[in-house]
Amino acid sequence: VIQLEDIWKTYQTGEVSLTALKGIDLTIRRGEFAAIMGPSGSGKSTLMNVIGCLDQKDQGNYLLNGRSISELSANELAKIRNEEIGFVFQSFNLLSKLNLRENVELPMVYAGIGRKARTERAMAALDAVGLADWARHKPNEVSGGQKQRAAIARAIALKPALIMADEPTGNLDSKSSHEIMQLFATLNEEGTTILLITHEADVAAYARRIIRFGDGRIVDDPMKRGA
Amino acid sequence: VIQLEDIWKTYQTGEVSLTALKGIDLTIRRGEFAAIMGPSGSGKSTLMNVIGCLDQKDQGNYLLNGRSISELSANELAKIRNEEIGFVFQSFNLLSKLNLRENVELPMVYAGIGRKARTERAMAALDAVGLADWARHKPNEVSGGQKQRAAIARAIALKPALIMADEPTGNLDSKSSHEIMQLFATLNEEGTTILLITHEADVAAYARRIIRFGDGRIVDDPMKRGA
Ligand SMILES: Nc1ncnc2c1ncn2[C@@H]1O[C@H](COP(=O)(O)OP(=O)(O)OP(=O)(O)O)[C@@H](O)[C@H]1O
Ligand SMILES: Nc1ncnc2c1ncn2[C@@H]1O[C@H](COP(=O)(O)OP(=O)(O)OP(=O)(O)O)[C@@H](O)[C@H]1O
Ligand SMILES: [Mg+2]
Ligand SMILES: [Mg+2]
Repeated sequence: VIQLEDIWKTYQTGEVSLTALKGIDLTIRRGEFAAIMGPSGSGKSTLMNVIGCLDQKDQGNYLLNGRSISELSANELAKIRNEEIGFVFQSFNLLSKLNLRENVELPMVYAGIGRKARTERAMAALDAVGLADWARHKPNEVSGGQKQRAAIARAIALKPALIMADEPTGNLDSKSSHEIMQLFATLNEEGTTILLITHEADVAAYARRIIRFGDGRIVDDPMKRGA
Repeated sequence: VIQLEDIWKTYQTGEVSLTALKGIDLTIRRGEFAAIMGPSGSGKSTLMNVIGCLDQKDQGNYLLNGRSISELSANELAKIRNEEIGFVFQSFNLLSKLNLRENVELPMVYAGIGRKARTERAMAALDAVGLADWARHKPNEVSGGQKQRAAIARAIALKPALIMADEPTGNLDSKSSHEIMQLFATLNEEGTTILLITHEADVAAYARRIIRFGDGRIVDDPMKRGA
């Protein structure tokens, strides 16, 4: 369960400061399937980075499974980031010197999982996204959509409790997009919490809750409308 | 005018060989606005790289403005790549050490354009994609959709005769996507030839011709149907 209360974040670039998150209140319950939509530059990825413990908020409370993340040690945070949350980055973030299988295995290496188990899970994840035959290719030897699918495979291989996917179908044709969304729907039925950012309405349609973002704020949230 | 006759290309990865283009016949006339659609991994970016002289075909003829590109010197090829063709890459390819304005100016630096003219044109291009206020930000200090728009600005700043855009709206919300497509439509009215790869049907709708790709071949081309 994710609980954000009055979250603010400002970026400083030279003398320019830009407030990317302006008082975000958001609750995500276990097993939810939510999509975040909003204009380019409105703060969606920034919000994901704060939730995923990849970047720090300036102000406000963030409770993860009931515990304030400011109480967690650096080790506890790292463990959560790596084992509890599977992250599909908007720009994939694959390592160019490793092949696709090694890239998919990376979070499992950090989690201390043994080599045989890692390879089995990595190949299963690559197979789930249609990339089993490209396991030994490097990122610069595969297509844009294949890189995107490899990033998805890496996020799901460890079977994390929460998957955060930032524009996971931006480089995929509609058939591949639906295959990926079917995969997320199946994981969600098995109990995985899914939070995704997308600008495509038919991708957002797989979610049960669509949260709309605008200029650093949540401008619509079905869970908040009656309030 | 682009004329491709029986173009073949195979990638070798270790002992694995994959034929990405299997006998492509394609003609693009001056002033055309064409879109290429097809599944992930079907060879679209590979085709763009061959047309843009960024990668070599293994077999077949490629005539650019009536001249076979195998007759062109390395210098002539470089000049065409840099000044005649504006390329929006699927993975943007912005340089992380330069700010957005410097990134947009880069093709103009190679073309020998003076500093004052470059800066004017770069700021006009950034303004056209809504990024004038981010000119001094570096790529890692802007959002995914902003990076994509900076890559588009760089492709149009030199006013090239041909623009090739590989998934130019993959990271953009629908409002920004339509603004970018309006921009391309305007450039096309002014005489620029536009060839874009997209998997989004409402982006392809701006083109006058939709070429469908599948497994390394053209599987539908309105210009070829009567034949
Ligand atoms: N440098 C390379 N070395 C080996 N194989 C490659 C290389 N680049 C691409 N491929 C393979 O060639 C095929 C076509 O790739 P290409 O990038 O042209 O596809 P695409 O149609 O652009 O796909 P997408 O829609 O996913 O971007 C894919 O199967 C890919 O794995
Ligand atoms: N590291 C940074 N330094 C300075 N400003 C930043 C940084 N990262 C993002 N920004 C700015 O913060 C704002 C929000 O960025 P964010 O990446 O969260 O947007 P987004 O909603 O994900 O956009 P997109 O849909 O284009 O991916 C943007 O205006 C962006 O320029
Ligand atoms: Mg983003
Ligand atoms: Mg591609």
